[in-house]
Amino acid sequence: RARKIGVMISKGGVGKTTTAVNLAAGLALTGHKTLIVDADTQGQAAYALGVAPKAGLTELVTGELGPEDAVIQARENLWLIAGGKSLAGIKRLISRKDFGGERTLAEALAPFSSQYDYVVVDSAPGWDPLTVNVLFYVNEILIPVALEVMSLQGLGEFLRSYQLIANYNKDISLRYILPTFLDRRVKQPQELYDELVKLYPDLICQPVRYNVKLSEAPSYGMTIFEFAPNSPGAEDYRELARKVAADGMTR
Amino acid sequence: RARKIGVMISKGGVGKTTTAVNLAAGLALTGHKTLIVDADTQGQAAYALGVAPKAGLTELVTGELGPEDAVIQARENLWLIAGGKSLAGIKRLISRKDFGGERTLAEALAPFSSQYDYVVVDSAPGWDPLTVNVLFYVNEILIPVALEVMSLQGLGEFLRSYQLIANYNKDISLRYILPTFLDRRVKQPQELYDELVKLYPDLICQPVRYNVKLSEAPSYGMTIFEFAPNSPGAEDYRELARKVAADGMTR
Ligand SMILES: Nc1ncnc2c1ncn2[C@@H]1O[C@H](COP(=O)(O)OP(=O)(O)OP(=O)(O)O)[C@@H](O)[C@H]1O
Ligand SMILES: Nc1ncnc2c1ncn2[C@@H]1O[C@H](COP(=O)(O)OP(=O)(O)OP(=O)(O)O)[C@@H](O)[C@H]1O
Ligand SMILES: [Mg+2]
Ligand SMILES: [Mg+2]
Repeated sequence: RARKIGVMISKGGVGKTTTAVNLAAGLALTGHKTLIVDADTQGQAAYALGVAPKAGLTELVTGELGPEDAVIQARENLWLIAGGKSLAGIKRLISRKDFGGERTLAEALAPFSSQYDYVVVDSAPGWDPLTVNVLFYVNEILIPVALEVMSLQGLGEFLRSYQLIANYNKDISLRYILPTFLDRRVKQPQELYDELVKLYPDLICQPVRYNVKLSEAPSYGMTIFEFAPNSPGAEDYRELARKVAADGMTR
Repeated sequence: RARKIGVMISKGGVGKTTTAVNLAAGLALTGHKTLIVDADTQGQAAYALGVAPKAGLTELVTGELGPEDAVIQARENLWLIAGGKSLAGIKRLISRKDFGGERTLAEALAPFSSQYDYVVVDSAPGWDPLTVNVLFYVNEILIPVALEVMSLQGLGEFLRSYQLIANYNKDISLRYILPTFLDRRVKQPQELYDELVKLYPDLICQPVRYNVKLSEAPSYGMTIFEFAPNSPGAEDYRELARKVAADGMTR
C-alpha cells in the first residue's frame, strides 16, 4: 500500500540525495509514515540526516539482519535503511544470479510496503545492477535535473536506458521531473527550464532554486526544515512534498 | 613517456569532466600533445568538446578498432578516445576475466604512451570495475573536490577505497587535490577550502572558482578558452594547466 518513489538519474551531483532526504522529511512532517532507502554506496542519506547506522540495506539483502533491525528511526514519522560501501557486495551478489537478479531489492524490501505510506529511494549516480534493481522495486520515478547543459545531456541518456526497463516492467512509471539549481541571476538555467516545461508539461515540478542553505544543512545533520525553515530551499521542498502527497490523494 | 593523469572521485557532479576537458585543452594550447580518454558511460567529454565520434574506448578494448581508428582529433594538439554507453559492455568483459581484469584498460591503451606528452582520463562517478581499471592505468591522480560538505564526505570515502588500490599498485600516486566551486560570496566554501589546505598542503591546487561560463561552454561544444578566454574559469584552468606542466619539467 506504500507509494514507492525512486529518486534517480545517472548524472552526478544534481540533488538526488538532497531531494530524497528533504522530500521524505517533508512527507514525514505532514504526517506520512515514510521510509528512506539509501541504495547508494556513497551512503550520504544517513550522513545528511545526522545518523550513523552500523548496518542497513546490505545486511537486509544478505539476510544477516531482519527487517526490524535493518531500519533505524531518523525522525518522527521518518525511518531509514542506510546504504554505504558494503552495497558493493550486493552488486556482486546480484550479478552472480542466473535469473531474477533484478528483483533482489524488491524481494528484500517487500515486508515494508504494508508498514509505510511512502518509500523514497535515494539512488547512486551512474547505471549499474543496483540502479536496475531500484527500477524493479519502485513504482514511480522522480528525476532531479540540474538546470545546466551537462545535466540535460545526462537526462537524455538516462531516459533512453530507463525506457528499455519501462518497456519490460509495466509496474513503473515516470511521475516527476524536478528542475534543480534554478538560478534567476543567470540566463541559461531559465532557458533550460522553459525547454523542460515544453518537453515534459505533465511531469514537470516547480523548480528547486539554488539556495546555499541546502548545501549547508547536511554539515549539521539536519533537514532543510530543521536548519532553515524559512529559506527558499525549505519552501521549495515543502512544495514538492505537498505536490507528491496531493497526488497520493487522487490516485 | 606520457604522463598519465586520472581525474577521479566517486562523488557526482564536482567537475571531473569540466576539469579533464579544460586541463587537457590548456595543456594542448601550451604545446603539449594531449590525449583525453573518456572512461565514463555518460560520454560527456565528447559532448563538451563539440564532437560526436561513432566509436571509441569500447571498440579499442574489444579490438574491433585499432589504436589509430579509436582516436579522433578534437583540436590542435588534442585527441580524444570517446566513452559512452557502450562502455557498459566493457565492465561485463572485465568482470568475466579470471585474472588481470583490472589491467584491461592499461593493456588496450599501452600503444599511446609513446605518442603523447599527456593522457588525461575522465572518470565516472561511483566506484566500479572501470574505476579500478583507470587506477591500474594512470600514474597520477587528480581529485576535484567541490567545496560543499557532501563532496568532502565523498572525498573521505574515495580516499579509503583509493588507498587499498595504492597499497597494492605502486605505480600510482595522488598528485593533485583541486578544490572546485569556490564561491567567495558564501562562508562555508572558504572554510572548507582552509580545511583542505590544512589536510593536504602538498597536494592542494589553486581553487577553481564558481563561474557560470564553465557550465555554459559545453552547450556550444567549446572549451572555456574558446568560449570565454578572459573569464575566471579560463584563468583558473589556465593556471591548473600551467602547474601540471611545470611539474612535468621537474619530474
Ligand atoms: N538547490 C540547491 N542549492 C544549493 N546547493 C544544493 C542544492 N541541491 C543540492 N545542493 C548541493 O549540491 C551538491 C550535490 O547535491 P546531492 O549530493 O544531493 O546530489 P546527488 O545527485 O545526490 O549527487 P550524487 O550523484 O553524488 O549522488 C551537494 O553538496 C548539495 O548539498
Ligand atoms: N567551476 C564551475 N563553475 C560553474 N559551473 C561548473 C564549474 N565546474 C563545473 N561546472 C558545471 O557543474 C556541472 C557538473 O560538472 P561536471 O559534469 O564536470 O562534473 P562531473 O564530476 O564530471 O559529474 P559526473 O559525476 O556526472 O561525471 C556541469 O553542469 C558543469 O558544467
Ligand atoms: Mg547522492
Ligand atoms: Mg563527468
